Amino acid sequence: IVTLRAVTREYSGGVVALSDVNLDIENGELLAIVGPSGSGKSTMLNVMGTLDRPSSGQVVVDGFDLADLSDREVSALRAFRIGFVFQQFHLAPGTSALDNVADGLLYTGIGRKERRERAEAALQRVDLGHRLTHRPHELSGGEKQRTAIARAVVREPTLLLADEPTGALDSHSGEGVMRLLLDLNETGTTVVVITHERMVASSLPRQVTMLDGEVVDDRKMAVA
Amino acid sequence: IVTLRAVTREYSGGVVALSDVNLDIENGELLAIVGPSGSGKSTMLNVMGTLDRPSSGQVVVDGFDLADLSDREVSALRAFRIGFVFQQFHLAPGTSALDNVADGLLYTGIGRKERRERAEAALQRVDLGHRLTHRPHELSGGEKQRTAIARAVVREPTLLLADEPTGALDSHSGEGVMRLLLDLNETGTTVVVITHERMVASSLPRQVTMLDGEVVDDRKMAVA
Ligand SMILES: Nc1ncnc2c1ncn2[C@@H]1O[C@H](COP(=O)(O)OP(=O)(O)OP(=O)(O)O)[C@@H](O)[C@H]1O
Ligand SMILES: Nc1ncnc2c1ncn2[C@@H]1O[C@H](COP(=O)(O)OP(=O)(O)OP(=O)(O)O)[C@@H](O)[C@H]1O
Ligand SMILES: [Mg+2]
Ligand SMILES: [Mg+2]
Repeated sequence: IVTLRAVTREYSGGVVALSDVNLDIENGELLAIVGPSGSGKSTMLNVMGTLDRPSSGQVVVDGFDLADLSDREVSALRAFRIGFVFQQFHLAPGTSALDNVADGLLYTGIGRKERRERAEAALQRVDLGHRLTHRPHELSGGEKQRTAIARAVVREPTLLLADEPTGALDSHSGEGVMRLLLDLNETGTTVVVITHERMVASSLPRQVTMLDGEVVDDRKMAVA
Repeated sequence: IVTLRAVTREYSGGVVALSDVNLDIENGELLAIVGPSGSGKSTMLNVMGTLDRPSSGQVVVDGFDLADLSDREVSALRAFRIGFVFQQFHLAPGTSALDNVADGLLYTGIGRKERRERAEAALQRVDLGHRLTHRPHELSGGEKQRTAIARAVVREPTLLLADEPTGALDSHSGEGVMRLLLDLNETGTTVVVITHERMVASSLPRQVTMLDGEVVDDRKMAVA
C-alpha cells in the first residue's frame, strides 16, 4: 500500500533527514519504525502520508505515484485513505474532545448525529467517555494523546500512521491503545507505528530501524 | 524545599484534579512522580512550581508560604529558583535552539556572550551541538524535548520540575538526559521527575504514586 523508492529528503541548510530510503509496505501489515531521536522517523512518516514531498525518489500510495497527482488529488487521497496520530497531537484548540473526534468524520457523507455517536464510541474506547466536553487545554497530556488517537481511528482509514502513540501514556493506557491498533489492523487497516518503546516495537510483527536518515534494518519477527 | 498540605485543586465543572494532597520534599532530593494518565501529576507539578494556585490547602516553597506572597513576589521566586521542563516543551517558536536556551539565563546578570556560551554547552550536553541554529519547527520531537531540558538546566535552579522529560526520547537519549538530571542533583538541585516509564522511576531513590488526584503511595527505595 506504500512504496518508497530511493527517497531522499533534504532541508535547506544541508540537513539530510532521509537518505536513499527504500520501503515496501503491503496492504494490511502492522509494523514499527524505531531509531534514535533525529533519525528521520517522523519525516519518513510524513512522506508516506503525503504530508511532505521528497527531494528525490518515488512515493507510491495506494497504487498512485504521487508525482502524477495534482495537489488537490493528493489531498483527496490523504483525506479518504489515511489517518494520522501526530507526535504533538494537533487538536483543534477551542473545540471539545467530542467535536475534535467527530470532525474526523467530516466529508464522509455521515450525518452530524451519527458522527457524534461514533466519536463518543471512539473516545470511550480510549477511556475518555468522561472527558467528552473538555477542550484540549482542559485535558492532560495523555488525554490529548488519546483524543488524537480516537480522531485518527474513527474513520477506519485504509492506512493509519501513528507517531509515538503511547509516548505520553502510562503502561495501562498504552496497552489499551496498542490493543485498539491491533484490533484495527485485524479489520484490515494497515498500521505503521513510530515508537521508541522497545516493548511496543517488539510486540509488532515487523520492525524497521532508522539511523541518520537511512533504513539500516528491516525485519519480520515472530510476535513476542 | 516544597511542602504541600491538604492541597486540593478543583476545576469549574467539578473535575477534582488534586484531592487533599500532602507532600514534603527536602532540599536536594531526587524523586519520581508516577501514576496513570489523568491522575493529577502535571497539576501537582504546576502547583509545586507556583504556576497554579490550589483551590484549598497550603503550599510552601523554599520557606515561603505562597499565600503570603504577592503575584510579583511569586514570579520572582519562580524565575530565580525553579526550572521547568513542560510536557509539551513550550519553546519560543521563531527562535533558534541556542537562543531558546540562552534566554533561560535572562535577568541573571550574565552578559549576552556568556549566556550564549553556557547555552551552547548545555545543548552539547544533550547532544544537540549540531542543531544550535534550528528553530523549533526544524527540530524533531525528541530534539525539542532536549532543547527544553537544556533551557531548564542552564541556570542550575534550586528546584527542577520535569514533566515526562524522556517521553519523546529513544533509550539512548533518554539515559543521557537522566544522567544529566542525576549530575544536577549531585551539585545540589532538588529534582522532581514525572514519568510513566517504570525504568526511569525505579532508578530514582523515591517514588510518589498518584491515582485520581490523590497520593496513594510514597516510598523511598534502594536505587535499582
Ligand atoms: N482546565 C481544566 N479543566 C477541567 N479539567 C482539567 C483541566 N486541566 C486538567 N483537567 C483534568 O484534570 C485531570 C488531571 O490532569 P493532569 O494534567 O494533572 O494529569 P496527568 O497525571 O499529568 O496526566 P498525563 O499522564 O496524561 O499527563 C485530568 O483528568 C484532566 O482532564
Ligand atoms: N524544517 C527543518 N529544517 C532543518 N532540519 C530539520 C527540519 N525538520 C526536521 N529537521 C531535522 O531532520 C532530522 C529528522 O527529523 P525527524 O523529525 O524525522 O526525526 P525523528 O526520528 O522523528 O526524531 P524524534 O524521535 O526525536 O521524534 C532531525 O535531526 C531534525 O533536526
Ligand atoms: Mg519524531
Ligand atoms: Mg501530565
